[in-house]
Amino acid sequence: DYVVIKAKGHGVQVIGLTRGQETRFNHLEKLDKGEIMIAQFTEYTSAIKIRGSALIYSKHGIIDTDE
Amino acid sequence: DYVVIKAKGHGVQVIGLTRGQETRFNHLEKLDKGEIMIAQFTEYTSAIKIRGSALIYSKHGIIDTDE
Amino acid sequence: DYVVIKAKGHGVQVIGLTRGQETRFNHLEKLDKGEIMIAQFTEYTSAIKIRGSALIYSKHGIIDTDE
Amino acid sequence: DYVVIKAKGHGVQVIGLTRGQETRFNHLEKLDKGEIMIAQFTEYTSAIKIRGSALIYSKHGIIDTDE
Amino acid sequence: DYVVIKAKGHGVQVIGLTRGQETRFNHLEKLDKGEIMIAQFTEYTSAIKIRGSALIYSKHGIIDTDE
Amino acid sequence: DYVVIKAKGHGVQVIGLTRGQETRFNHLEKLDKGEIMIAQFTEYTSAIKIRGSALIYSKHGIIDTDE
Amino acid sequence: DYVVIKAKGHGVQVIGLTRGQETRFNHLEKLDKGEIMIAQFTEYTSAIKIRGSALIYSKHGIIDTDE
Amino acid sequence: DYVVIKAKGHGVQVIGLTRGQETRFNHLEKLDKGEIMIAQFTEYTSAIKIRGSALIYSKHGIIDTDE
Amino acid sequence: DYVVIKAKGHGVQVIGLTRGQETRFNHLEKLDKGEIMIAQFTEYTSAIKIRGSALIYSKHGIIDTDE
Amino acid sequence: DYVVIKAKGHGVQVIGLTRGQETRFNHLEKLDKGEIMIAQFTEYTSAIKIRGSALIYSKHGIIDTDE
Amino acid sequence: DYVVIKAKGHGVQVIGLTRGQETRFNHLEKLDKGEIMIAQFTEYTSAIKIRGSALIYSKHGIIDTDE
Ligand SMILES: N[C@@H](Cc1c[nH]c2ccccc12)C(=O)O
Ligand SMILES: N[C@@H](Cc1c[nH]c2ccccc12)C(=O)O
Ligand SMILES: N[C@@H](Cc1c[nH]c2ccccc12)C(=O)O
Ligand SMILES: N[C@@H](Cc1c[nH]c2ccccc12)C(=O)O
Ligand SMILES: N[C@@H](Cc1c[nH]c2ccccc12)C(=O)O
Ligand SMILES: N[C@@H](Cc1c[nH]c2ccccc12)C(=O)O
Ligand SMILES: N[C@@H](Cc1c[nH]c2ccccc12)C(=O)O
Ligand SMILES: N[C@@H](Cc1c[nH]c2ccccc12)C(=O)O
Ligand SMILES: N[C@@H](Cc1c[nH]c2ccccc12)C(=O)O
Ligand SMILES: N[C@@H](Cc1c[nH]c2ccccc12)C(=O)O
Ligand SMILES: N[C@@H](Cc1c[nH]c2ccccc12)C(=O)O
Repeated sequence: DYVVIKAKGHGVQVIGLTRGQETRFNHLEKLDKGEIMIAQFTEYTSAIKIRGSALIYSKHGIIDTDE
Repeated sequence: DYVVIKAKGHGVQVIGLTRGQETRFNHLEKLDKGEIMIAQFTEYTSAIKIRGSALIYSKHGIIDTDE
Repeated sequence: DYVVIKAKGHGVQVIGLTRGQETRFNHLEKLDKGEIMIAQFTEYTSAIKIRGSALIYSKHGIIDTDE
Repeated sequence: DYVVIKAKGHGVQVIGLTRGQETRFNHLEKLDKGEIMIAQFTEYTSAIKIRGSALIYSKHGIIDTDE
Repeated sequence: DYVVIKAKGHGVQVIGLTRGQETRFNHLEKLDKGEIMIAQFTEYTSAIKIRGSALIYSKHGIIDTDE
Repeated sequence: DYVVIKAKGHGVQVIGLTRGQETRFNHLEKLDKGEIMIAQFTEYTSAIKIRGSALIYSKHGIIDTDE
Repeated sequence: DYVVIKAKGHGVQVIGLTRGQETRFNHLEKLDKGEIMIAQFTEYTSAIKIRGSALIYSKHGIIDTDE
Repeated sequence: DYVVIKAKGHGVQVIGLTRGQETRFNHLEKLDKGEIMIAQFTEYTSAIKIRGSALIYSKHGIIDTDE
Repeated sequence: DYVVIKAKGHGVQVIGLTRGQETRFNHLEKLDKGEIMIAQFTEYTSAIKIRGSALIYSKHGIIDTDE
Repeated sequence: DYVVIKAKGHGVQVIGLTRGQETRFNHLEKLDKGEIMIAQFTEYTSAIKIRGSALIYSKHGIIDTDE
Repeated sequence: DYVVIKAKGHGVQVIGLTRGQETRFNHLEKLDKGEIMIAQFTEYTSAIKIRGSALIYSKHGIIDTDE
C-alpha cells in the first residue's frame, strides 16, 4: 500500500508517524511546488500527516487539501 | 487497510483506541483545517474515533461529519 | 475488515461483543452527534451491536437505523 | 465474513448455532426496533438463525424477512 | 463461504450432509415462514440439502425452489 | 467452491466421483422436484455427475439440462 | 478450478489425462444426452480431453464442440 | 491456470514443452475436428505449442489460428 | 502468468532469457505462420524476447509487432 | 507494486528513500526527456521522491507534475 | 508482475537496475524496431530503465515515449 502526494504549493510537509505503542514524528519530508512523494506504510510508519497545499492520491480517491 | 481523514475545521481530533481486552485512548492527534491524516489499523490500534468537522475517506465511501 | 459508524443523534452506543464461547459486552463506546467510530473485528470482538440513531457504512452497503 | 442485521420490529432474535459435530444454540441476542447487530462467523459460530421482522445485509444481497 | 436460506413457507428443512468418505445427515434445522438461516460450509458440513418452499441466496445467484 | 443443483423433475441424481487415482461413485443423492442440493468439492469428491432434469448454478453460469 | 461439461448428444467422452512426466488416460467417463459432469483439475488429472457433441462451460467462456 | 483448445480441423497438435533448464517436447496430443483439450500448466509443462487449425480460449481472449 | 504468441508470418522467434544475475538466451523456439506458443514465466525464464511478425496476447492487452 | 515515471523534460530526478528507522536518499536516477523508469518498492526503498517535469503512472491514476 | 516493451524505433535500450542497497546496471538488452521484450521484476532486477522510442504496456496503462 502506498499513497502519492503532490505538492501544489511550496513547503508542503509529509510527516511519518511511528508504528507502535508510542506515536511520534519519525520523519518529515519537505516538498517544493510540483514535487511528488510516493510513500508506503512500513514497519516504522503506520500513519502519515500532511500539512500545506497538496493533492493526495489514495485508494479511496483523490483528496485536495484546498477544497 | 487505512483511512484518510481531512480536517474541514480547526481542532479535529483523531483518536486511536487500543487493541485488546481493554479499550482506551492510545493516541490523540489534533488536525488543523486542511490538514490530512492517513491512518492504518495496527497491532496497537483497532478502532479510531473522530471528533470535529472532517471528511473521512474509507473503503465504504466518503463520510462527512457535518451532513 | 472494519465498519464506520456515524452518530446522527446524541447518545449512540457502539457495543463490542466478545469473541468466544461466551457472548457478553466487552466495551461500550458512546458517540455524540456527528462523531464517527471506525471499528475493526478483532481477536476480542466478533460482533458489534449499535443502539441509537446512526449510519453504518459496511461492505454490504450503508444502513440507516431510522429508515 | 460478517452480516449486518437490522431489526425492523421489536423482539428480533439473532441466534448463533455452534460449529462442530453438534449443532445447538450458543447465543441468542435480542434486538429492539432499529437496533443493529453486525455478526461474524467465528470458531464458535458457523450458522446464524434469525427470527422476527428484520433486514439482513449479506454478500448475496439484502434480504427482507417480510417480503 | 456461506449461503442464506429464507423460508417462504412453513416447515422448510435445511439439512447438513457430512464431510468425509461417508455422506449422511449431520443436522436438520426446521425453519418457519419468514425465518432465515445463514449457513457456512465447515469441517463437518460439505453439502446442504433444502426441502420445502424457500429462497436461497448464493454466490451464483438467488434460487427460488418454487419457480 | 460449491455448485447449486435444483431438481426440475423427480428422481434427479447427484453423484459424487472419488478424488484419487481411481474414479468411482462415492455417493448418490436423490433429489425430488424442487429440492436443492448445494455441494462442495472436497478431499473425497473431485467430480460431480448429474442425471435427470435439473438446473445447475455454477461460477460459469446457469446450466439447464433440458435446453 | 473446475469446468462443466454438458452432453448435447449421446456417447460424449470426458477423459482425464494424468499429471506427471507421462501423459496417459487415467479415466474415461461416458455421458448420455443431457447428462452433466462437473470436473476439477486434481493431483491426478492435469488435462481433460472431450470427444463428442458437448458444451463446455469454463472460465474462458462457453465452448460448443459443434459450432 | 488452464487453456482450452478446440480443434477446428483434423490433425491439430497440442505439444507440451518441458519446464526446466532444457526445453523439449514432453507430450504431443493429437486432436480431431471438434475435439477439445483443456490443459493446465504443471510442474512438467511450462509452455504449450499448437499446430494446425484451432481456437484457443485463454485469459487474454480467444485466439483463432486461421485469422 | 503466461503470454500467448501467435506467429503472423514465418520464422517468428520466441526467446527465453535466463533468470538470475546473468541474462543470456536459454531457449529459442521457432514458430511458423499460424502456430501458437503459450509461454509461462518460470524459475529459468524471467524475460521473453520476440522477433518477427507476431501477435502477443498479454494481461496488458494485445500487441501487434507490425503496427 | 511498481510505478512508471516518464520524463517530460530534461534532468528529472527519481530518488529512492531508504526503508527503516532512518529516511535518507539511497539512490538518485537522472532521466532525460522521454526516458522511462519503472521502479518497484523494495526491501531498501519504501518511498520515492520525484523532482522535475514528469508523468507518474500509479495505481491511483496518472499524475502530471506540471498541472 | 511483468511489463511489455515494444521498440518503435531502432536501438531501444531496456536496462535492468539491480535490486539491493546499490543500484547499478545489471543488464542492457537492445531491441530493433518491432522487437518485443516481456520483462519481469525479479530477485535481481527491481527497476527498469528504457531509452529510445518505445511503447510500454504496464498495469497502469500504455506509455508512449514519444508523446
Ligand atoms: N502508533 C500508532 C499510530 C497510529 C496508527 N493509526 C492510528 C490511528 C489513530 C491514532 C494513532 C494511530 C500505531 O501504530 O497504532
Ligand atoms: N479493544 C477492542 C477495540 C474494539 C475494536 N472494535 C470494536 C468494536 C466495538 C467496541 C470496541 C472495539 C478490540 O481490540 O477488540
Ligand atoms: N461469542 C460469539 C459472538 C458471535 C459472533 N457471531 C455471532 C452470531 C450470533 C450470535 C453470537 C455471535 C462468537 O465469537 O462466536
Ligand atoms: N454444526 C454445524 C453447523 C452448520 C453449519 N452449516 C450448516 C448447514 C446445515 C446444517 C448445519 C450446519 C457445522 O459446524 O458444520
Ligand atoms: N461426504 C461428501 C459429501 C459431498 C460433498 N460434495 C458432494 C457432491 C456429490 C455427492 C456427495 C458430496 C464429501 O465430503 O465429499
Ligand atoms: N479421480 C479423478 C476424478 C476426476 C477429476 N477430474 C476429472 C476429469 C476427467 C476424468 C476424471 C476426473 C481425480 O481425482 O483426478
Ligand atoms: N502429464 C502432463 C499433462 C499435460 C498438462 N498440460 C499439458 C499440455 C500439453 C501436453 C500435456 C499436458 C503434465 O502434467 O504436465
Ligand atoms: N524450459 C523453459 C520453457 C519455457 C517457459 N517459458 C518460455 C519462454 C520462452 C522460451 C522457453 C520457455 C522453462 O521452464 O523456463
Ligand atoms: N536475468 C535477469 C533478466 C531480466 C528480467 N527482467 C529484466 C529487465 C531488464 C533486464 C533484464 C531483465 C533477471 O532475472 O533479473
Ligand atoms: N524510512 C521510512 C520511509 C517512509 C516510508 N513512508 C513514509 C512516510 C512518511 C515519511 C517517511 C516515510 C520508513 O521506511 O518507514
Ligand atoms: N536498488 C534499488 C533499486 C530501486 C528500486 N526502486 C527504486 C526507486 C528509486 C531509486 C532506486 C530504486 C532497490 O532495490 O531498492
